[in-house]
Amino acid sequence: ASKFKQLSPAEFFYNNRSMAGFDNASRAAYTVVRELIENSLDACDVYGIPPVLYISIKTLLGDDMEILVADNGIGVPRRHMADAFGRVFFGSKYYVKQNRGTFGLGGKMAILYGQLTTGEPVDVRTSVGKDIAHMLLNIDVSENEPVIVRREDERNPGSFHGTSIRLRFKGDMVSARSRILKYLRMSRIALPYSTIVYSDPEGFFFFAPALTEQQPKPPKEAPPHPYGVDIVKIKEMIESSKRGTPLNKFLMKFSRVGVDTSQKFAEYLGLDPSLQVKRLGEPEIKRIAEGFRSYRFLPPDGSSLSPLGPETIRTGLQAEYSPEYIVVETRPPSAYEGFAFVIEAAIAYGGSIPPATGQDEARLLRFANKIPLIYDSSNDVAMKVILEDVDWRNYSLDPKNDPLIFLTHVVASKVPFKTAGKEYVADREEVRREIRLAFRECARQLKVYLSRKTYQLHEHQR
Amino acid sequence: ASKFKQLSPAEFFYNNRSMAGFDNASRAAYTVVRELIENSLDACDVYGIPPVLYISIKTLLGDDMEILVADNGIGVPRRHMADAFGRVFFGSKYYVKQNRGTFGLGGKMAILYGQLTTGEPVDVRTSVGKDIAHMLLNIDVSENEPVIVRREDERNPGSFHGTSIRLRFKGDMVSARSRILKYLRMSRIALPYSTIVYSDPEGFFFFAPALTEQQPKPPKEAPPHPYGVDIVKIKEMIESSKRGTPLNKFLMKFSRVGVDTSQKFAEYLGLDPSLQVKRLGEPEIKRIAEGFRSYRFLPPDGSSLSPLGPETIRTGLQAEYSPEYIVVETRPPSAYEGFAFVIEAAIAYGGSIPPATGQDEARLLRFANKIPLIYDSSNDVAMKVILEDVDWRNYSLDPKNDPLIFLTHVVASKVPFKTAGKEYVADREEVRREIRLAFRECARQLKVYLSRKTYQLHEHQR
Ligand SMILES: Nc1ncnc2c1ncn2[C@@H]1O[C@H](COP(=O)(O)OP(=O)(O)OP(=O)(O)O)[C@@H](O)[C@H]1O
Ligand SMILES: Nc1ncnc2c1ncn2[C@@H]1O[C@H](COP(=O)(O)OP(=O)(O)OP(=O)(O)O)[C@@H](O)[C@H]1O
Ligand SMILES: [Mg+2]
Ligand SMILES: [Mg+2]
Repeated sequence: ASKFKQLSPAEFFYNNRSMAGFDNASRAAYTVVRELIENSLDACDVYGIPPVLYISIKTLLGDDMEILVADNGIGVPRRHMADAFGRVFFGSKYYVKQNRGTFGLGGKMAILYGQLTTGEPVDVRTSVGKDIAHMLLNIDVSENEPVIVRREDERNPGSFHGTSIRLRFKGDMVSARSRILKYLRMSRIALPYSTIVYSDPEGFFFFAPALTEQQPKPPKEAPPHPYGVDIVKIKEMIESSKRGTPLNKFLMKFSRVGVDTSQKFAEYLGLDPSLQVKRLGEPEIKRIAEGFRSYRFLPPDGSSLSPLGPETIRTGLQAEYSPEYIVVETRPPSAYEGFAFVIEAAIAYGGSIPPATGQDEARLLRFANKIPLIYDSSNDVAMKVILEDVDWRNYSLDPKNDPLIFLTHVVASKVPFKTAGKEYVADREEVRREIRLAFRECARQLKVYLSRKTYQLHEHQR
Repeated sequence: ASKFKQLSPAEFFYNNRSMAGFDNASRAAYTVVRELIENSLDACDVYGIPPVLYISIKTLLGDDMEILVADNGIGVPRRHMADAFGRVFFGSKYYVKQNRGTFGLGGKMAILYGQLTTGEPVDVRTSVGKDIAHMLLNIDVSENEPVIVRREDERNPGSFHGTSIRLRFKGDMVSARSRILKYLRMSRIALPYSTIVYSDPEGFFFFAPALTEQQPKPPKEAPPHPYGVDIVKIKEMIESSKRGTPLNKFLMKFSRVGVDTSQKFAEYLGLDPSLQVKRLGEPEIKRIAEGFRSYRFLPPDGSSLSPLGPETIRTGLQAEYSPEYIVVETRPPSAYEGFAFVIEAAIAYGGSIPPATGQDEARLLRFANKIPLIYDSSNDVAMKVILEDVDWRNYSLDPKNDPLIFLTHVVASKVPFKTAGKEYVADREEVRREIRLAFRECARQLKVYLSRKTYQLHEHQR
């Protein structure tokens, strides 16, 4: 007879921690560091606070490490603190807004990994500006709840706001270190406005903003765009609408659907705009979902998103590679499943960039919502575009042999990550198409530059 | 202010369906078919029932497809039926036993995908041999519960046992078809004892067992092996032990730990074997976890696992490729995180196998618990072993140019999949090491064969 059971979310990811980036001791160490840094960055720049982060990793006796990550972010309200750090699928980033975090999982996985390798509880201090809440906690895996081992409040005379988290874990820092440093170097491109101090048993890494650096506008919460919104989501939105809401009012909950558009769209569907949405039947709801795919709505409004911008990308690539030439392309906003997204792409050529050795796939720097992606590049949708979708010979370019560095940044109110460890972006049609168009435009501009340069060289030689 | 929220497991995978293999319309169609087939196969061969499966995919009006999968498996008990098909993280495969299923998610994702693309409920009939339970159901995503749209019982005069599931969905079957057929062809290697009838809008695929085919022994539930069991799992096992359980009795819950070994291990830890486990403190529990990594226990007992066996692998490779020579290696059982596993590996050479074209990574057929893995091979731990861990020149072999086909089968009470869509196996140290040893042995045997063949050729030419 089969034994049926209900698993808790914590138990699922405890059982399947490879999915969340804890495949082995080296990748686990990297993921612990990444998840804590991204939580701190979200607590800052998503709220318009210039980030200041301190990260220190020490070796303790035996092979335990201790990581401390401290930030000047908005902090966690005391009533949510234990759940924020101790309950899987609990978080503040489930709204339609650009964040690094998206799953309500990462911080908990780091804490759980520390707990399963050392038995030690995590030590968290956080404040929104009032008293500092200080807790030691563990995660009860089968119940998916925090277990508060100790709690105390501390005075906060300076009204400091921010969070500091201290975690013990066992991991292979020696082999993770080069990737952590690569993550930090790539972060210099993505975060010219932040201060990050990192120290580990082998040394230091530090960067701080230029005095002229402008804090980018924080992302805003955005209503879903109609394109790609499916039947399940439509029904959920109908469920949460007030009783008596007419169809035209309901349609105006979507991004870029105003009075006119909602009227026209209702006519397009052959539905009366004054129909109460809570009274719509299955066939009408289906018709709306199909209309959401076929009707030409105004494109999404990119103002809710916070891209890097061409200036930042150029500055970063220049500093890192001293190329001879850089092309940057920012696509207009697009959408999938109702989520707005923007693709930024760049190609850097020549200068101090060495020729590719012919065996690399292509040298590609990948970012998603400002997170540097380092693992599993061959599966990333951007690499598939470079290797399969663009015929580089049309532009006299060879990604595997020329001195080229490629860069992509997927900016979205929800990035379609393929793994819970955020290793790479899934092969989503709408995203792949936008990356393809961006790289073709970059390639075209680079070809123009190179042929002009060749022409000038010939002119010069006469 | 941040808006905190608790997400249901269904909501998490609805939001992040790329992780579960629903990246785009083509992959989604493949995953629907795969998840339903694997549920049917588990319901049969894990219970010693020779599988008979019928799979039919029809196009309906518009671009809806309808899939029907019917099996002669053990069926689902009526009291669990709605949850089995309607509640994420509910399933019967969470025990330490080899199954294709492992997450309590796949069937629900297929059903949810049908629901979000067509709005239609799934239609399931199942029986354990008594009345046939028949339900139409949807999934309430925010609550993670089934919504039974209609239910009725039907007479079962023949005491039939089995399940049939009918699902409507939109997907790109045209582009998924070749991969589904590849999955079925690879299944012929893994399932010589089963009958599978498949029909889709383009045609048929059918295989049936040879009359002499022996049903392999079904896998057995196994206690965890101590190697790699961590602090969290030890505490859970202590929690579920009876009050007053002494340490030596507790240790004997682990695979291959008998009276002698538990005594010796307790002494190795410097702990009194009669200590009550529920009274052990943090330091003692830590010491046990560390001992579980360092002490030389007897290796896992492979009898709970159900591998393919060298005969089956040879027969399958011979039928598919008509090679000149096949080497098969089965590693002795090993363990990670307490889970026993066995690696089967094979290399087929020459005959009708064409030379590799120099641009493929390596032609590798991958199986995990008899599931054919088709996507994302470059990230799979087995591909990493072939491309990074084995120096093929030592064996005068070139995977990228010679007429070689590689095969791996990871057989485990829990396969460390990297994705919820089971696309590839994670880079787990213990698994990587075993695959490496298996392929080195295969390479060594193939080299012996080829040098003997060369020698005989020279002898002949004199
Ligand atoms: N340093 C921090 N400062 C402020 N809030 C934090 C901090 N770290 C965690 N949090 C809060 O705890 C919540 C849970 O964090 P966790 O990393 O588990 O999930 P997430 O960041 O929402 O998503 P993801 O799993 O994608 O990282 C966050 O949503 C945030 O509200
Ligand atoms: N055809 C079937 N015959 C018998 N039982 C079934 C069948 N399909 C599903 N079930 C039952 O429903 C449960 C849930 O199936 P589901 O596919 O969601 O998860 P799983 O198979 O346990 O794990 P995974 O997510 O890895 O596939 C199974 O554990 C099994 O008990
Ligand atoms: Mg996070
Ligand atoms: Mg299943």
